[in-house]
Amino acid sequence: VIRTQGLTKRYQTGAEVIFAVKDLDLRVERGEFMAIMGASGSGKSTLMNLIGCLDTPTTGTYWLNGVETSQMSDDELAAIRNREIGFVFQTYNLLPRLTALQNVELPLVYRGVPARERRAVAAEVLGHVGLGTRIQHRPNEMSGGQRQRVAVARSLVGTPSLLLADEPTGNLDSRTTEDILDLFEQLHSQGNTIVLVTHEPDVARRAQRVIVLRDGEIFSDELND
Amino acid sequence: VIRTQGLTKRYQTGAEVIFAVKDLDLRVERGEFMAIMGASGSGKSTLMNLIGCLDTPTTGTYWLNGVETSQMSDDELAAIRNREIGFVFQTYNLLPRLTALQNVELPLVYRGVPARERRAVAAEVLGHVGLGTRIQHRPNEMSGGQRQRVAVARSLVGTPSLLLADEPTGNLDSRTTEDILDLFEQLHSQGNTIVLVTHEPDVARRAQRVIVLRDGEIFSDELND
Ligand SMILES: Nc1ncnc2c1ncn2[C@@H]1O[C@H](COP(=O)(O)OP(=O)(O)OP(=O)(O)O)[C@@H](O)[C@H]1O
Ligand SMILES: Nc1ncnc2c1ncn2[C@@H]1O[C@H](COP(=O)(O)OP(=O)(O)OP(=O)(O)O)[C@@H](O)[C@H]1O
Ligand SMILES: [Mg+2]
Ligand SMILES: [Mg+2]
Repeated sequence: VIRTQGLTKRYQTGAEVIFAVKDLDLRVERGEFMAIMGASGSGKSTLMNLIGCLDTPTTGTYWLNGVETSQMSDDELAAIRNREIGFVFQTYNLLPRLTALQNVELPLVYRGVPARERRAVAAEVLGHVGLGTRIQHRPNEMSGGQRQRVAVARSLVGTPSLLLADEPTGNLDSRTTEDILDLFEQLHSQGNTIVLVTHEPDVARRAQRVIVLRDGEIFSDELND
Repeated sequence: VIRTQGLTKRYQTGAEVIFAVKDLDLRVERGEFMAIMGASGSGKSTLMNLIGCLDTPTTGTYWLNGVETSQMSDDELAAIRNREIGFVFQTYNLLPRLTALQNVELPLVYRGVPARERRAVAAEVLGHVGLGTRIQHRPNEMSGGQRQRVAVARSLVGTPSLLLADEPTGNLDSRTTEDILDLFEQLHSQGNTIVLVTHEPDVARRAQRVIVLRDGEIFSDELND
């Protein structure tokens, strides 16, 4: 479902050039569960943003579902993001004025799902991440890990065919981490594709395949046993 | 240096009452290195904020350096926070319009340290966290882990006698985690007190003592071997 060739993201700050992603070739098939690891600053979030069409590469080519993304209109890109891709951002990106429920239902608002239905689904998914009793709370009335879980719930509510999760368990205790990974595996068992960034080896072990980035390039690409 | 008795933080949201911290008694002696663990939502950040005088308890008593904090003026509290306590916030709290250097030098600005001196010290500490080449970058030009390290650098720049670090390594790879923990141990070896929240058992193991919170109360309090 994902194919990149020579994918590069370059930043120029004054005289200095930084390659966040550098000439990267990658294929991810439908139904794969892949983890991305690598040192801080090695390019993981940048790659995730490029895969999710939240950013554009400086050079290189990216095909999503066989269509070259640079040929897509803004409306087409927005449609794909809204309908097919679930995101868990490293910084959560929750809207501070909205309750947990309103944050989680947002992807369904964009799809035009009727209010009653979308609120029921959003409440159900919040229950799955252990926040069923907190649906009316705003992010600033929650702990760090609770906010992270709202972000995870929002990524799952539309049952995306591609889930991009950037460090979805960094602020979670091990029990809650297990619960989240069980949800991801459930989504995967339904035939969906999962790409997960993590610093935790135990979390990476749950994936089928692990790539390690270094300085914007793929350093290793191996299957888990 | 820290003593609490019956410390409680209660939130009331509509008809619902949440005890973030509940009737908690705690002593931390000068020169201790203590880790706090516990499930998401168990009260760790709330306790940290209370210890650091960034929040006030609903009920209960807190003595810092033998002085009851409720008897301190705002100026006295601000002076203690600025001069003696280093904070690493779970959400980093970097100022987005300032460069890494300007963020890190901020505690020294508040102390009236002259510009040239404070910039030299800030650059040095950024070097210690592996960001010596990024001092002019703003937070949005950095990865998640790089921002976390700027936050750590800012907490250390004033060589605080009490360091409160709320999940300082959650977004860091293991190598960078080791580097940060080495810095904390160095500060500890100089006689300073460290209180560290973490979800990572390996990180908690580096402390001398580990308390585990559950529903706002201390569930266990043990020394590491
Ligand atoms: N402003 C607030 N209003 C209502 N409830 C709050 C508020 N701040 C925190 N809480 C609640 O208090 C409890 C403790 O929060 P706290 O942030 O201390 O947890 P934590 O142990 O740091 O969790 P995490 O590991 O997820 O960061 C949580 O249930 C949280 O939702
Ligand atoms: N807007 C930007 N301007 C300049 N440099 C940037 C920008 N965004 C990211 N970078 C740099 O690109 C590199 C890769 O960043 P990225 O966020 O992809 O790293 P990461 O692997 O996700 O790291 P972490 O584990 O710390 O989250 C880093 O060196 C980062 O500082
Ligand atoms: Mg990242
Ligand atoms: Mg917390």
